[in-house]
Amino acid sequence: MAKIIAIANQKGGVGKTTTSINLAASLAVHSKKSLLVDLDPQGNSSTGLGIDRSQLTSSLYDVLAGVRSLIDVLNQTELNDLFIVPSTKDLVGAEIELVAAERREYRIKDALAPVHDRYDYIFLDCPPSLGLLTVNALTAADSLLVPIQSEYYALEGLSALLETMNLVQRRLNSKLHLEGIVITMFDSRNRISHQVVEEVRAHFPDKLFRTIIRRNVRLSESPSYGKPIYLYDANSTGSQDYLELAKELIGHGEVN
Amino acid sequence: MAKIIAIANQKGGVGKTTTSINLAASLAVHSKKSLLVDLDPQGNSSTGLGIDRSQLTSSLYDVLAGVRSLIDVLNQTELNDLFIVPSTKDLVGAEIELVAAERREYRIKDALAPVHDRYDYIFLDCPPSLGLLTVNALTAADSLLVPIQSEYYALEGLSALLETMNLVQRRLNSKLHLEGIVITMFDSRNRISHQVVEEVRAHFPDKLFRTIIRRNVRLSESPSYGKPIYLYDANSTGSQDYLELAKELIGHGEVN
Ligand SMILES: Nc1ncnc2c1ncn2[C@@H]1O[C@H](COP(=O)(O)OP(=O)(O)OP(=O)(O)O)[C@@H](O)[C@H]1O
Ligand SMILES: Nc1ncnc2c1ncn2[C@@H]1O[C@H](COP(=O)(O)OP(=O)(O)OP(=O)(O)O)[C@@H](O)[C@H]1O
Ligand SMILES: [Mg+2]
Ligand SMILES: [Mg+2]
Repeated sequence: MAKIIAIANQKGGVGKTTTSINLAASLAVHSKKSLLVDLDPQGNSSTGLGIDRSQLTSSLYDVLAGVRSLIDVLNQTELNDLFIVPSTKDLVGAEIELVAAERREYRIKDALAPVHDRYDYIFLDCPPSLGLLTVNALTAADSLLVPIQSEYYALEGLSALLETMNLVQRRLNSKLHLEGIVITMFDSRNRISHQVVEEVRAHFPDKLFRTIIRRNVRLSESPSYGKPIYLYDANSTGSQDYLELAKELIGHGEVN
Repeated sequence: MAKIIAIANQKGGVGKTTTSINLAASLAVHSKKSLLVDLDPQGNSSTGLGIDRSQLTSSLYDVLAGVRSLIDVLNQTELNDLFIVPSTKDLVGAEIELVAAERREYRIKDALAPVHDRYDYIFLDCPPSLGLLTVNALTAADSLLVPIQSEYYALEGLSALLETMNLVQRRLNSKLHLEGIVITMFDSRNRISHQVVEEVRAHFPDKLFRTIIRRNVRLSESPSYGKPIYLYDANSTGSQDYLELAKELIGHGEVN
C-alpha cells in the first residue's frame, strides 16, 4: 500500500514543485517505487521531469473528467522507479468544472485507487491555492507535507493551510495528518533564514523535519534539463539535502 | 482619473507583492497619489505595509460582499501619498461565494468607481491563480503588469496569463492591455537570470521594462518591519531599482 503525501502551501514559490520532484526522485534512488501527480495547471512538475507538455495526448485533466484512467496517462521518467502523471493547461478548467460535479472532492482519491498498491510513495504536487484541486489532494492523501521558504511571509498562510487540513480531516478524510514541515531555500548568511527556522521550531517542535533544504543554484538549474537534481548534479548540496530528506521520511514510516 | 494597474502572474513567488508595495510606494515618493488593493487572501501586501490584520474590523471582503464601501476600509500608510485596502483570511471565501453572484467579475471595478479620481495610480496585487479574484482585477484594470522571476519556470505560465488577459479584454474590459513585463530577483552571477532576460526580450521586445529588479536581501527584510524598501533602506539596490521602475512607468503615461 502506497503512502500518499500531498505537498501543499498556498504561498507561492516556496519550493512545492522542487520538493515534489526531488523527494520523489530521491526515494526512487533508494529503490522506493514512487509516483508524482502534477495537480498544478502550470505543469512545472511535468516540465521539471522532462515531459514535453505540447506533445501530450492525455493528462490528469482527462482522468478528472472521467474519460481516461490514471494508468493510461502515466509516464516513465529517467529513473526506473519514478513515474509521473503530467498535467496540461486545460487543468485550469477543472477547478470550475468540478464545482458542480459528483464526488468532486474525491476525484483524485478515486483515480488513485487502482494503482495504490503498485507504489511505495505517491506525491501530489499542489498549485499555490486552497481551491478544489488542493482539497482533492488532501482528501486523497494520508498526510500533508508543507514546504516553507525561509522568508518573512512564510508563516503568514500556515494557519489557513492547517485549518483547511483540519476541515478536510473532519469532513472528507479522517486519516489525514501533518507529515511535517520542511524548510526550503535556507541561506545561512541571511538573518531572516535563521529567524524563520526558530519561529517554526517554536510553533511546531515535533513537526519540523531535521533536514533543511539549503538554497542551491543547481536546484534551480536542473528543471531546465528536465532532470531531478540527483541526475543533474549528484554532488550538489541540493542533491545531498533531498537524499537526506528522503531517508528521514522513510524513517517516519518505520516508527508508525 | 487614476491609472489602474493589475499586478498578476499565477506562478507563485515571482515578486507580485514586492512589486505592488514598492512600485506604489516609489510613485508616492514621486508625489503621485497611490492606492494599493490587496486581492490576495494571504494578505502579504497588507502585512508588508504594516497593517496588523488581526486588528482589522473590516477589509476588502466586506466591500466585495457589498456591506461596506471602499472608502470605509481604506488605510493610511507611513507615506502620505500611499493608501491601502487590506485583506483578511475571509477573502478565501469570496472566490466561492462570488461564483453565483450578480456582476461577479465587476465587483472590484464597481468598488473602485467612487474613488477613481482621488488617485493618480491604483495597483491591484493578485493571488497566484487565474481565478475570480484575478479576473476581477483584470476587469477593473486599464493594464496588466507582469513580474517575472529570472528562473527557469518563469515563462511556463506566461502564455496562459496572456490568454486570460485577451479573454477579459474581449468579453469584460475592452481597454485592458499589457503595460509591460518586469524582471525580478535578477542575479547577474546566475546563468539562468541572463537566459530568462534574453528569452523575454526575444518574445516581447517592446513590452519588457528597461528597469530590472535585482535580487537584494533588503527587499526580503523590509516586510518584516512593515515598511516599503524606500523607508527601510533607501540606499539599497532594491530601493533604487523600484524608484527607477516608477520613473519608467510615469514615462509610459506621458507617451500615451
Ligand atoms: N533550495 C533551492 N535553492 C535554489 N532555488 C530553489 C530552491 N528551491 C526552489 N528553488 C527555485 O525557486 C523557484 C520556486 O520554486 P518552486 O517552483 O519549486 O516553488 P512552488 O512552491 O512549486 O511554486 P508555485 O507556488 O508556483 O507552485 C523555482 O525557480 C525553483 O527552481
Ligand atoms: N528582488 C528581490 N530580492 C530578494 N528577495 C525578493 C525580491 N523580490 C521578492 N523577494 C522575496 O521573494 C519572496 C517572494 O516574493 P513575493 O511574496 O513578493 O512574491 P509573490 O509573487 O507576491 O508571491 P505569491 O505568489 O505568494 O503572491 C518574498 O519572500 C520576497 O521578500
Ligand atoms: Mg509548483
Ligand atoms: Mg503576493
